[in-house]
Amino acid sequence: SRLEENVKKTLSDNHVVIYSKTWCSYSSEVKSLFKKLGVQPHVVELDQMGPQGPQLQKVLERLTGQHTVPNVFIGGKHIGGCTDTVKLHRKGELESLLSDVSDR
Amino acid sequence: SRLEENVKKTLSDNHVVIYSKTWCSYSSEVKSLFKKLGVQPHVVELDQMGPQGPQLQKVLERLTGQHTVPNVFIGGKHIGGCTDTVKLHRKGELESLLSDVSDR
Ligand SMILES: N[C@@H](CCC(=O)N[C@@H](CS)C(=O)NCC(=O)O)C(=O)O
Ligand SMILES: N[C@@H](CCC(=O)N[C@@H](CS)C(=O)NCC(=O)O)C(=O)O
Ligand code: FES
Repeated sequence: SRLEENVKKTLSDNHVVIYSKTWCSYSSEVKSLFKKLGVQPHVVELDQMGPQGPQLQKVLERLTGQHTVPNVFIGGKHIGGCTDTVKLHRKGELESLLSDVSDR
Repeated sequence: SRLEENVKKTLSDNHVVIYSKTWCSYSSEVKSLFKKLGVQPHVVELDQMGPQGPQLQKVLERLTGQHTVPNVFIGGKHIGGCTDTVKLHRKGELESLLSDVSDR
């Protein structure tokens, strides 16, 4: 589908992608974690896209098995949600994943 | 207003009240914290009340200054949101507040 192609293009064009909702504290947590690490993630706010939002959320579920937000990708690879991302950070693995995909 | 009277009655009838949303992880965190402490909170899921949900959220904002969920009350007293409640718990103050209002 065209929406699925959109997602794949977004994931290949951007090192860090976060599918988020503006009102969601878990989404905010993950966005500020990346900022703290000096990374500028590409954020897609699903609640600000009208009817496309829920459709996108469905596409993401098809692609990743995850229907919740935040939905985090690094270098096109599905990382998970807020808890998963924070866990990786505590293990020190997040920063290595980030250095793998960018030139920093 | 009648909705405001409803809230006041709910707060006086129940030791612990949580205004919540079913999809919200911060709300889930606070609900399970109380369960872990052996407390059965009175939970009001604002997203399951049709148009009354947003109206209730407005009443709560008038009463507490807080427009977000979760919105937590102990013994009728406004505690705050998830972060505030977790903070109180870490300081050991949550359990004393709880023992003040109940017979446990
Ligand atoms: N453990 C997951 C929880 C994800 C979750 O439950 N997200 C909620 C919002 S906090 C959600 O997507 N609810 C359904 C929705 O908003 O469509 C994480 O850390 O990201
Ligand atoms: N620091 C606050 C954050 C509260 C917050 O931002 N809540 C979000 C959901 S996680 C909210 O109410 N957003 C607006 C809404 O859902 O109406 C807390 O710990 O409770
Ligand atoms: S909506 Fe509350 S934490 Fe996501």
